[in-house]
Amino acid sequence: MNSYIVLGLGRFGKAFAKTLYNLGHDVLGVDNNPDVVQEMSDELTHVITSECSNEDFLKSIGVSNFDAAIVGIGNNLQASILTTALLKELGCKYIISKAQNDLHAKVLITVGANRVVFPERDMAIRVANNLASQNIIDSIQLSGDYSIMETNIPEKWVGKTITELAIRTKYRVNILAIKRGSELFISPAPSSIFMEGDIVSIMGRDSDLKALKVH
Amino acid sequence: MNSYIVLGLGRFGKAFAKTLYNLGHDVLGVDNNPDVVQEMSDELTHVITSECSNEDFLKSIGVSNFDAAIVGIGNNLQASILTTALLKELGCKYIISKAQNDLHAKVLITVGANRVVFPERDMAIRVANNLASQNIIDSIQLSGDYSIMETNIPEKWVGKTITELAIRTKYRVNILAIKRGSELFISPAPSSIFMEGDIVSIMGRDSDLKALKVH
Ligand SMILES: Nc1ncnc2c1ncn2[C@@H]1O[C@H](COP(=O)(O)OP(=O)(O)OP(=O)(O)O)[C@@H](O)[C@H]1O
Ligand SMILES: Nc1ncnc2c1ncn2[C@@H]1O[C@H](COP(=O)(O)OP(=O)(O)OP(=O)(O)O)[C@@H](O)[C@H]1O
Repeated sequence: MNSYIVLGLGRFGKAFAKTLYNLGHDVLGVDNNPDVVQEMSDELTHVITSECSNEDFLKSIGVSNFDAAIVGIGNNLQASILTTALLKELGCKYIISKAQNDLHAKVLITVGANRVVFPERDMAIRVANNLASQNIIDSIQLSGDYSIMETNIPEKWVGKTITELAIRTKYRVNILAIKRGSELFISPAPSSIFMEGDIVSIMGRDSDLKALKVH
Repeated sequence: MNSYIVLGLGRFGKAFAKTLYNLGHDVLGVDNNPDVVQEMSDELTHVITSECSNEDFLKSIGVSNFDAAIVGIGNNLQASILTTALLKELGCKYIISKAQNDLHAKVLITVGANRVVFPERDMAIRVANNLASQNIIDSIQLSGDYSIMETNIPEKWVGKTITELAIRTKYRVNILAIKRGSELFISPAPSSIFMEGDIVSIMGRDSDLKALKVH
């Protein structure tokens, strides 16, 4: 069981705090709006009403004792940046900050955020792509250097089965789906035969995906 | 090439509109804040300054001619709901609305939204889960009734290879990764032998994933 502090309980901060709490961790929530604090008082381990960018306040709660701090202050860029900087200065181990835009994100990282997130922008991009194009898979967040790519199949795959081509062994990629015209075959059987014009959605290391494209 | 209208150009609406525009579609942006309109004026096909929930205005732009409308008004629940309702009434084909919370979402759907999105909440849940637990894959949005599940392997898989078990053919699921202690094998080779305690990340139809769990 870890312990976290969430500063700023807007839509993002609130959901973040509740998720961590429901996973069984200790969560301290902070917000300068007493109504927000009141509403969240039974939903977290502890909720405090305070200005987040106040150095004395942050010192008094021992921010270096938390496993991570989440800065969910969105519209007040100054408070968001100042809070992040103070957390870093006071020895906070890991800081995630919500960013308004790229410039704000750059500054947050400069002053010590370990990770910045763009919830509105990222979901908008994903939903917009899904709406306007025929992607097999909306989006995927994979660890490290793995990703998913959609590509036309190499000519020499036409007429052969997945098993025959020994794709996983030879190319070290995983075929997630085959798109054939307007039809979609997710998790195709190994006996599936590729046809001219097929598009595949494959997952693998970036280097292996690149190698496949030039075949 | 489609044509879209985005009402409310906050962080979400702005990113949505730009994504559609950059995909080559016609995008009309609307916001009642002239500074926002000014800032976006070269980024979309056309940007107008107007109150979005105004019926005469919506009538004048012929909302039924757009392929879809996106309501990116967040904090003003009344305007968000009214705009969505008017779009529906005036024959808009497809409406996506940003929701503040579950109750707001229910109302939006009742008045005609085809889809509601919770950017802040959804990303918070995803990042929080990623932070506080050891998920192999952050999250994945798949079409229809496919999903990804992490589960302990059935006892009878221990000591056998993926090929031997004919997993894709027999269970109709795709093994995306094997988690062994703190090690992670993404896109494992078909010759991989399962060991006691292994956790697998598998993708398949919800019904097939369920069937696997009870084995
Ligand atoms: N300086 C501050 N000190 C403490 N709390 C703050 C401070 N600034 C903002 N907050 C709180 O943080 C929360 C989020 O702030 P705000 O609404 O400005 O951002 P937002 O990005 O629109 O949030 P979200 O999109 O997550 O709803 C609010 O509940 C607000 O009261
Ligand atoms: N009734 C309205 N008519 C036109 N534009 C509006 C209306 N209400 C809000 N807007 C605009 O919509 C945009 C988003 O509104 P708001 O900032 O309240 O929501 P938000 O959910 O915090 O946005 P985001 O999180 O996407 O930044 C703003 O640019 C605002 O000027």
